[in-house]
Amino acid sequence: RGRRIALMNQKGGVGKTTAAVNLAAGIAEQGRRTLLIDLDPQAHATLHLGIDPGALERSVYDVLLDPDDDPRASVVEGRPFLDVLPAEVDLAGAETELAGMEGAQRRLARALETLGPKYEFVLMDCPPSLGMLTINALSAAREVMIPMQAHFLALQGVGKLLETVSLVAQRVNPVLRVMGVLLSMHDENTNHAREVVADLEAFLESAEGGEAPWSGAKVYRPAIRRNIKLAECPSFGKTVFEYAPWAPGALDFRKLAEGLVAESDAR
Amino acid sequence: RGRRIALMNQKGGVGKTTAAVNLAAGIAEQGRRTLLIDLDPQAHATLHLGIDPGALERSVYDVLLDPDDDPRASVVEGRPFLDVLPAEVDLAGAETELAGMEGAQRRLARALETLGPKYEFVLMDCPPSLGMLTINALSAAREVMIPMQAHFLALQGVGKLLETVSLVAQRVNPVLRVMGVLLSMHDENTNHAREVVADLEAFLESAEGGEAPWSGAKVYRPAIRRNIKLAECPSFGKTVFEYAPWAPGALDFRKLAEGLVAESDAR
Ligand SMILES: Nc1ncnc2c1ncn2[C@@H]1O[C@H](COP(=O)(O)OP(=O)(O)OP(=O)(O)O)[C@@H](O)[C@H]1O
Ligand SMILES: Nc1ncnc2c1ncn2[C@@H]1O[C@H](COP(=O)(O)OP(=O)(O)OP(=O)(O)O)[C@@H](O)[C@H]1O
Ligand SMILES: [Mg+2]
Ligand SMILES: [Mg+2]
Repeated sequence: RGRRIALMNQKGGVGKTTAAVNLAAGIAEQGRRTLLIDLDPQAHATLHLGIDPGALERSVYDVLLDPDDDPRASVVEGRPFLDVLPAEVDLAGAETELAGMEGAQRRLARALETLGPKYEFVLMDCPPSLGMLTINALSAAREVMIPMQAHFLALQGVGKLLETVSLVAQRVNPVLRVMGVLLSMHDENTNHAREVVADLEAFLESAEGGEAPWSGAKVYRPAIRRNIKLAECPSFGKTVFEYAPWAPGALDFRKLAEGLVAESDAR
Repeated sequence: RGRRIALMNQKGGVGKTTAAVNLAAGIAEQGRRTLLIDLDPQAHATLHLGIDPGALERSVYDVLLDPDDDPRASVVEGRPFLDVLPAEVDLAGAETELAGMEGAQRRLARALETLGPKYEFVLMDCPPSLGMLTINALSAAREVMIPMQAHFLALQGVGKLLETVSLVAQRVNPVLRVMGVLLSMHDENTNHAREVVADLEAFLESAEGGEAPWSGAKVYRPAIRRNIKLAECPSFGKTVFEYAPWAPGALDFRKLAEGLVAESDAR
């Protein structure tokens, strides 16, 4: 059964898109069929892969707003083994347009019933909010990965994030689990980062064996180190593996992607 | 006449709060009466200064929702010469509660008629959105400073940001100017940062002498270099000047703050 992973954090600029794109690419490089869904009206994941949102005929917007259409018509080929359900600017309207519509929270889940079976991995890049687009991702996903920086202020938002995951798990999607935290833009040699990670791991450990959807969650390794190559490659429409295959950012994401595939194979 | 500066960028995690707090502190250290207004329901600026949002009797929420109350009752002393109009979690409701209310966009502007005259500088820390709280800041401000990272993806949001400033300037606040961009978390030794800054400066230069509210805007120097001390000090409720007065982050913010005061004195 395929894995469906929402990369989610309502805080902005924490590395969701960078992780969604490079993890999806890293998994596809191992020959595993992957679908990357861009749920952000900013369309950064779409841009990152060199796809022009303005030139698209169809996008994830159509999938969400026209549930009777075939969602496969909106999918484009991104890379070998990597398909993309792209975003474009109309998606900004979706938050309001979906409100009050029939089955609004489960539009993406419904589309994945048709789309999903073809892929071993489905990764969803969420916008920095807890609105209808993120709720659609959480209702369609089986797992949640939380990209975040190991900074004090970053810890402040985690409670609200987990509360939202809980609500969706209780009301809409009982299989939803938080698989863990992805440390992004990591300054590994600082005490501050170490202390924040220790705080996180202590919190997750205290949830083990309990009822919460994050019991069993862990801090994923390796952390993704800060590496300018990761900030440069989107401007060329390239993944880090294409742009700088031996840079620390590429090494970290390749290792993480291999870990995710190995995790799947072990199940 | 006092300066009223909105630190604004709808993108998250770009250094708005870090700049608002440390610039306000740097200006206050020069003996200039400063008011820092926290407009973010996350209350990060409030926390950053060691003020407990949960223990507050009154906050900026009351100023916005009860326009007939005296706004001075909600101000607390933060540091010598630095007063704070703090945020707390109820502010999350303000976006919705204000919608449709009488004079909703100008609640903060109206409060500053009473509050403002006492201060030489008023700095407003905006949330990462273009909603009612940010609109209140833009309607009350005279100048806009845009903290951002010199990254390709960061450039993508600037157009929308300037469009919003334009709309507020045309409809609500004709004196509003964009004074410039504050480069935050700056990796000064990378080509990528240099190229993005060159792009920004070229864009701003092309607007010079024109009609837009950002004609005359510049890229402020110095850039604020990436410095872990800036991420650490909020966890102690301290400004960078209190926590690590000789760190690069402190040096950069002190220089910037001195530049802002000199700019004022020259007017
Ligand atoms: N490890 C890293 N090293 C250096 N730069 C990075 C790294 N990860 C991300 N970046 C850069 O930091 C910025 C923010 O990252 P990204 O866009 O992935 O975050 P996000 O959480 O998706 O943001 P948003 O909330 O706006 O969707 C981007 O300019 C990106 O290129
Ligand atoms: N120059 C810097 N060097 C290192 N860390 C920094 C720097 N500036 C900010 N940070 C850290 O980066 C994170 C984001 O910064 P900050 O909270 O100031 O951004 P913001 O734009 O106010 O975010 P939000 O949109 O959530 O309000 C924080 O953890 C902060 O401590
Ligand atoms: Mg993103
Ligand atoms: Mg902030």
